[in-house]
Amino acid sequence: MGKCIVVANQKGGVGKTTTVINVSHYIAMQGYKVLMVDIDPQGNLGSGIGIELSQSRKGTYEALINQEDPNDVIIPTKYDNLFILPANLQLAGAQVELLNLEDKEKRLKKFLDETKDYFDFIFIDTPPSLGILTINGLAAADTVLIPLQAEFFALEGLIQLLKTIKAVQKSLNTSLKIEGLLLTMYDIRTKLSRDVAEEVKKFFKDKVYNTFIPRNVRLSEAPSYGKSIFDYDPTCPGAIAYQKVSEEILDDAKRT
Amino acid sequence: MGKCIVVANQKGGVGKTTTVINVSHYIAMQGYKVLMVDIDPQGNLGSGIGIELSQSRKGTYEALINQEDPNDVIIPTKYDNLFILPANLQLAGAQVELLNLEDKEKRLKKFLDETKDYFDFIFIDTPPSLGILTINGLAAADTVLIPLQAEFFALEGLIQLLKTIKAVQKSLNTSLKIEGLLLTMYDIRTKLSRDVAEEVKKFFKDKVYNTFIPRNVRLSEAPSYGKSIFDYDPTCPGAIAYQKVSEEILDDAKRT
Ligand SMILES: Nc1ncnc2c1ncn2[C@@H]1O[C@H](COP(=O)(O)OP(=O)(O)OP(=O)(O)O)[C@@H](O)[C@H]1O
Ligand SMILES: Nc1ncnc2c1ncn2[C@@H]1O[C@H](COP(=O)(O)OP(=O)(O)OP(=O)(O)O)[C@@H](O)[C@H]1O
Ligand SMILES: [Mg+2]
Ligand SMILES: [Mg+2]
Repeated sequence: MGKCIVVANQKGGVGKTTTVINVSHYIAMQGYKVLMVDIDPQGNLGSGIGIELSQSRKGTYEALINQEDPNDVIIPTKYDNLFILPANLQLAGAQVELLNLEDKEKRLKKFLDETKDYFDFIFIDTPPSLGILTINGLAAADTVLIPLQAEFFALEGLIQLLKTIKAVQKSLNTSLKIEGLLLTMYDIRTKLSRDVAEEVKKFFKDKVYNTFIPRNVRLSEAPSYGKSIFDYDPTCPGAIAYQKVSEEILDDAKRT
Repeated sequence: MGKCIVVANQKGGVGKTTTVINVSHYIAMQGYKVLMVDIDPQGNLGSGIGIELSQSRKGTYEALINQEDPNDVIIPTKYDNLFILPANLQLAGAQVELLNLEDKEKRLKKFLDETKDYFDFIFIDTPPSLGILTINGLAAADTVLIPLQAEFFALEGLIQLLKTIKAVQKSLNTSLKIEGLLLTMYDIRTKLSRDVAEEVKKFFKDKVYNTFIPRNVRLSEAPSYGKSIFDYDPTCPGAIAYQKVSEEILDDAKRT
């Protein structure tokens, strides 16, 4: 299949990394070869599954700046079928260095195109910004999955994100589509969550996943043990929800 | 007093904006003249008190790039004594434009120095990154207040933030001090919150505020009405906590 999905939202802390870790692992557990790409200098994607942010290990920086051989930078994780292109400390510098390169928005696409015969799915985790790193993610992907925290500031940021996606569709990636909008950190006790959900569904009816990810402390505990939720607590509400979303994503991938 | 406090943490969604709005308003309610500075292109600071992110209004972009007269960009808010230098849509472009300017890290400092006779307190809200905008905030401030979500990823990011603060202290702002670490979104039901709090207190004993901000949905509802928590629900746990923290900040300011 070789489907590449970028998980993006410039609002901070909406569950991008948590979504990439858990959806990727679930899909890997079904037997698919999955690559997770960390294009966020914070390096939470790796540390969330026990791979420390490092200065000495090659990673996304080398992939972008040196166009490194994928075999020299992609590493396996502790989970079968699940691989990662980890961030490293140098990646923070890439944001400036990239601006001087000719094909600056397409460096990640160039790198990932060499891996698409091997991986069934590629998930790209992005930083909370609409800068050159996120643009590389949007330019490289087939679709963009938007995690949306069911709160006011996150809803506000959606407009800016959609403008950016449109701009990328026009000039860098005409085939980029929206994979879906995923409501995250949904608090079933609050009216605010419901109001935000209704607002989003008004504009994006069939694009919003039926499943929403509830606020569930197990999801924030799991990374402190370097585990996905399916390893840490496979029966908790967060795991059930991420399983359902992953199955929706698999169904969508099979249909296209 | 003219004390300038930058609120910074490159981890997304840890409560930077929520802290600036509520601490600023509380201090303004005590009769002090307070300026809030939005150096985050997302513009949540303004929108959280009902000032829409605009393309036509002058704001932080003009202050940084054109060194605009403060009288032409700072605006009053609906609350007495509380003023704002709002972000605008152009600010996203500033991140690149600034890199070409000579004194690129000190543009905000230059602008704010002209206002320090008028304001008793200046609070700077920063984006979730350690880029040139946040650096401007760190270079302009007397102290840095670090909101710290009581969860794993946020704790990880602290190390990188402290390195950046050290670097700024060395080369750009030798008098920069840490105002304090504020635990936010603390969930009193979870062991995770307690574990993170203990970890932080081990390293920063006297720097961690006694008050922590509990997870309280009223704090996330207030901005959707364009209100501070003291306007929206002054007796809820979130308001009580922000009141106590603001009083700690006032005490610290009086002692120095
Ligand atoms: N459904 C959930 N319930 C409870 N906690 C969650 C949930 N999803 C994520 N978290 C926690 O919330 C915090 C923010 O999530 P996460 O880091 O995945 O967001 P992000 O969008 O990747 O943030 P950033 O913008 O900084 O990259 C983390 O501490 C995470 O463990
Ligand atoms: N103590 C709290 N309890 C409940 N919700 C909160 C609390 N503090 C902040 N929030 C909500 O959590 C979300 C993130 O908070 P906020 O936007 O202030 O963080 P931030 O650090 O400024 O994020 P960013 O990195 O994107 O600028 C917002 O929707 C906000 O309304
Ligand atoms: Mg993340
Ligand atoms: Mg903010």
